[in-house]
Amino acid sequence: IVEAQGLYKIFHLGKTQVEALVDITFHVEKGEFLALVGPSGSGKSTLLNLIGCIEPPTRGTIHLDGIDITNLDDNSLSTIRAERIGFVFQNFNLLPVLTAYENIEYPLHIRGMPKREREERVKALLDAVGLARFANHRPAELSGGQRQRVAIARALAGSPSIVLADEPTANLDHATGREVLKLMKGLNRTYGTTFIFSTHDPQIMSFADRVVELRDGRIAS
Amino acid sequence: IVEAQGLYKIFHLGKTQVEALVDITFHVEKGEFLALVGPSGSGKSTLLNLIGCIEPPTRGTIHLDGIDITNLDDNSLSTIRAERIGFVFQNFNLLPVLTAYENIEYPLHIRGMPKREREERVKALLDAVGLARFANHRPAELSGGQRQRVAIARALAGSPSIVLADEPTANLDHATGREVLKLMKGLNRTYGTTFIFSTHDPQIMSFADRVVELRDGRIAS
Ligand SMILES: Nc1ncnc2c1ncn2[C@@H]1O[C@H](COP(=O)(O)OP(=O)(O)OP(=O)(O)O)[C@@H](O)[C@H]1O
Ligand SMILES: Nc1ncnc2c1ncn2[C@@H]1O[C@H](COP(=O)(O)OP(=O)(O)OP(=O)(O)O)[C@@H](O)[C@H]1O
Ligand SMILES: [Mg+2]
Ligand SMILES: [Mg+2]
Repeated sequence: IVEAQGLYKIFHLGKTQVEALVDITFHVEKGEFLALVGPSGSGKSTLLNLIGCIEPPTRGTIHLDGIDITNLDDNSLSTIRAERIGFVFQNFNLLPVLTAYENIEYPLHIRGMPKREREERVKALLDAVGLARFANHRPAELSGGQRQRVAIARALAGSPSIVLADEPTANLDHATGREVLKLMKGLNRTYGTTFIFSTHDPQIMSFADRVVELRDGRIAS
Repeated sequence: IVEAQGLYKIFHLGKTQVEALVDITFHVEKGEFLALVGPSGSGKSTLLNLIGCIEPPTRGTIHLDGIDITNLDDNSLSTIRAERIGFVFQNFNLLPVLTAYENIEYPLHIRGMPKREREERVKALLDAVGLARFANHRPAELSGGQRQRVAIARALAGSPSIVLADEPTANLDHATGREVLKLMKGLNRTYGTTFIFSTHDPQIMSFADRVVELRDGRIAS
């Protein structure tokens, strides 16, 4: 479902350049539950952003679901994202004016899901992440870990074929983090949703079928 | 250095109320290295915000460095914060238009530290958190863990008497997290700086002299 060949991502900063990803060749099978690990600054978020059509590569090619996304224009990229990818950002990135409920409902609303079906789905997701009682809190009225869980529920809402989650449990206590991973793995086993998540936590890594390690922008394993 | 008696923090949300902190009585000695732990939503960030003069309590009293901060006006509170407290927020909260260097320099600039002395101090701090080469990156040009480390360096810059750090290692790999804790503990042992940090990581907890546990807004241990 993901095919990356010789990917490079180079950021330019004044006269210097940062080689965030170097010669990444990387394959993910449909239905895999994959952990991306590596030290701070090793390129995990950058790789997830490239797979998630958020940033274009500097060199190399990348295919998602059989589509060559390397040189697509912004409109096509955002369509692909909206239809196929669920994304959890490292800083959660919820809409501050919407409640937890509305943030999770938003992707379903965009897809034209009927109201009663949306309501059922959002409530099921709030339950699954343990936030039923916090449905009408806005992000500023939630703890860090609660916001992270809303972001996860939102990424899962539209039943995307691939979920990219950037450190989805960084702000969660261990028990809640395990609950989230079980939820994600359950969806993977039941519906075949592909998951790629980055983490620094060995306990969370242990849920993965496969672990890919990055170091200084290269694949280390 | 911190004296909390019968502290309550109640948030009102429409008709419902959230009891984020309930009857907290809590003492921290000068020079302690204390970890605050507990499940997601248990009140850690709220307690740190109260100690850090960011939010007023709903009931109860709180003294910081011998000063009763319970009912102070906003101006007095922000003066106390600027002079005595170094704060690392759960979402880092760096100034996006400033570079890493300038973000760390900012509190020293405000205090009127002379330029050459500032330069020495900022460089030493960038080194200490492993970001010497990233001095002129802006937050958007840094990884999540790198931003967190800039926030830590900034909190330590003005040599405050108390540092409050909300999950300072949540976005760091274990090796980098340990480096940060050793830096913090070194300052604590050398200069007597009081540290109160929240964490979900047992490895990070183990650096603390004392661990205070919150559960549902109450002290559990
Ligand atoms: N402005 C607010 N309005 C309403 N409720 C709030 C507000 N801020 C926090 N809360 C609630 O208060 C409780 C405690 O929040 P707090 O952020 O202190 O938790 P925490 O222990 O830091 O959790 P985490 O580990 O997830 O960061 C949570 O249930 C949260 O939903
Ligand atoms: N817009 C940018 N401009 C310049 N450099 C950047 C930019 N974005 C990221 N970088 C650099 O690219 C490298 C990889 O960043 P990335 O965010 O992918 O790391 P990461 O593995 O997610 O780290 P962490 O675990 O700390 O989140 C870092 O050294 C970072 O400073
Ligand atoms: Mg990252
Ligand atoms: Mg918190």
